[in-house]
Amino acid sequence: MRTIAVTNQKGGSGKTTTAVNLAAALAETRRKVLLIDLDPQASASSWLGVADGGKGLFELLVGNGNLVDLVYETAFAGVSLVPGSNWMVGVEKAMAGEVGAETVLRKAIQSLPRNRWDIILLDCPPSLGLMVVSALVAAQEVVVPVEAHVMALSGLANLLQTVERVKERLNPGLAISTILPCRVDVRKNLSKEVVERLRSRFGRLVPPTVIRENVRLAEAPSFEQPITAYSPESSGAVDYRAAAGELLKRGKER
Amino acid sequence: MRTIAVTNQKGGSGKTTTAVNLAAALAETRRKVLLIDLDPQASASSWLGVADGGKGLFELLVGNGNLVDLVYETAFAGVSLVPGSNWMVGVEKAMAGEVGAETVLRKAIQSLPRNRWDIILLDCPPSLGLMVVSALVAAQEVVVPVEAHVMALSGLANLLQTVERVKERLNPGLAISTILPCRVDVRKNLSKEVVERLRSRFGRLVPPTVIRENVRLAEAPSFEQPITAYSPESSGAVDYRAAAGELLKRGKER
Ligand SMILES: Nc1ncnc2c1ncn2[C@@H]1O[C@H](COP(=O)(O)OP(=O)(O)OP(=O)(O)O)[C@@H](O)[C@H]1O
Ligand SMILES: Nc1ncnc2c1ncn2[C@@H]1O[C@H](COP(=O)(O)OP(=O)(O)OP(=O)(O)O)[C@@H](O)[C@H]1O
Ligand SMILES: [Mg+2]
Ligand SMILES: [Mg+2]
Repeated sequence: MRTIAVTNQKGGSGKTTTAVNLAAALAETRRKVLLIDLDPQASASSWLGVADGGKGLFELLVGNGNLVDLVYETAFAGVSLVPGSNWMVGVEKAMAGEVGAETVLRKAIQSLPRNRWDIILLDCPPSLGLMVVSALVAAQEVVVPVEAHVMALSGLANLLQTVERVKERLNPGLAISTILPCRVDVRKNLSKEVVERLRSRFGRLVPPTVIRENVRLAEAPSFEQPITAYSPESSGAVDYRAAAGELLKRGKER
Repeated sequence: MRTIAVTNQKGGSGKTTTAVNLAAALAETRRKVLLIDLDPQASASSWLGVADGGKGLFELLVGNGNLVDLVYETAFAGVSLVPGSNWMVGVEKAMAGEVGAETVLRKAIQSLPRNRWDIILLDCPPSLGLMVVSALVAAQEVVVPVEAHVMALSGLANLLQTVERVKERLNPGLAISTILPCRVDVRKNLSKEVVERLRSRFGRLVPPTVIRENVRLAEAPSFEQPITAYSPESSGAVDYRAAAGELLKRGKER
């Protein structure tokens, strides 16, 4: 059971679009995927048809309840969901000063039935706070979606530092597996330059195929369908299937 | 001296691009503008050439120091900056449980010399936490940049509720002056549909001109120049000048 954190503190970098569509593309390969929505804004949850996730995940993260009881089976075969909700805004406050608050999620994930899911994806909010640190403590791998724009680059150092710190102090098995360029506009030099900079800085962490800008990906949420259901022939679907394939390959290598 | 909060908890909605380029466009009309960067990711500050804002704003927000001592004069006439920095991540924790923490910024702004600036713009992080509430308490007006995409719409109710609550309990003079559609791609139906939905929901809060997608706006940060300096003929510059003009008009009506 691989646990993968999808994270980048920069807003709008493509985290949710990546988490939802990777989940669907992986499910197409007959893997069973559990998506856990750690963002109080819960956009992954709405996308998968759960507009109000309720108090469950909040309760769990402050110490009560079982993760398996919070699982929804979505309309998409192989994609299960633990939804987020606005309640989660209160977790950081409720757990302020609580020893080991950042380990609660890991414990909950480790208590899941061993064979029910192959991959767990954690969709993170745009910050480096308790939700994100909890995801990094619980995961073995990190996928970092990066919008192919300049402003996206300056925060990466901070993110890498946070990953390093979690690795040193709380989770020695943690590693970044993928730096995923998103919203790449192949006609724009800026886009290509940013992807080049990412490749030269991160080498093979950047997969051969990137995620291109595709309006179908932006439309899909209002139809509450991942791209593989909404527009299976679109470049968005093609790119996320390629990204899923790459993720599976890298998983084998670890 | 008008104080304007530029806020939207959705990541990547165009807050920083709007704050920096409105500041520059307003300065072109000979107004004196002070931009205060309330985001620990400090992208507005890097854009205006201050990569490391230091501990000043953190210290101020936990109760020490004078705002006027933290002001940088940027390379752009009429645009002053109080930079953000990663130190500000610690403000919420340091002020947890502190009575009236959300009023510290307002007090600091009110202590500024009365005639040195005409407009104060507050660039906010993608959240509804202490920095954003402090901005809403300090401001008279709110500008809400909204990316012309579906996922941008669901968080608006939450934001409006927060504005209402601040208005009722802490700042009766607060009002949303502008809902600003950003990154509008005129060739995409999705973009046009989202703008239409915003117009039907918010009426004249949505200005006649919107901010179109323009790669020059995405390139400008790496040149550390607002769009008005980097590419004065671009649609990005045209649109932000129009938005600035609209903001000035609405200011007169209040
Ligand atoms: N490849 C793409 N093509 C077109 N639009 C995209 C693409 N990827 C993401 N988007 C759009 O960009 C916006 C931001 O994407 P998304 O919400 O997935 O980012 P995020 O990192 O999860 O944001 P947040 O920081 O708010 O959680 C959304 O409106 C989404 O529909
Ligand atoms: N009109 C536009 N045309 C092209 N690119 C744009 C436009 N507006 C914003 N961008 C780009 O979109 C991305 C997000 O914009 P920006 O950083 O201003 O949003 P934000 O709301 O401040 O994000 P955050 O939530 O992280 O603070 C940036 O890479 C920016 O360069
Ligand atoms: Mg998201
Ligand atoms: Mg910003």
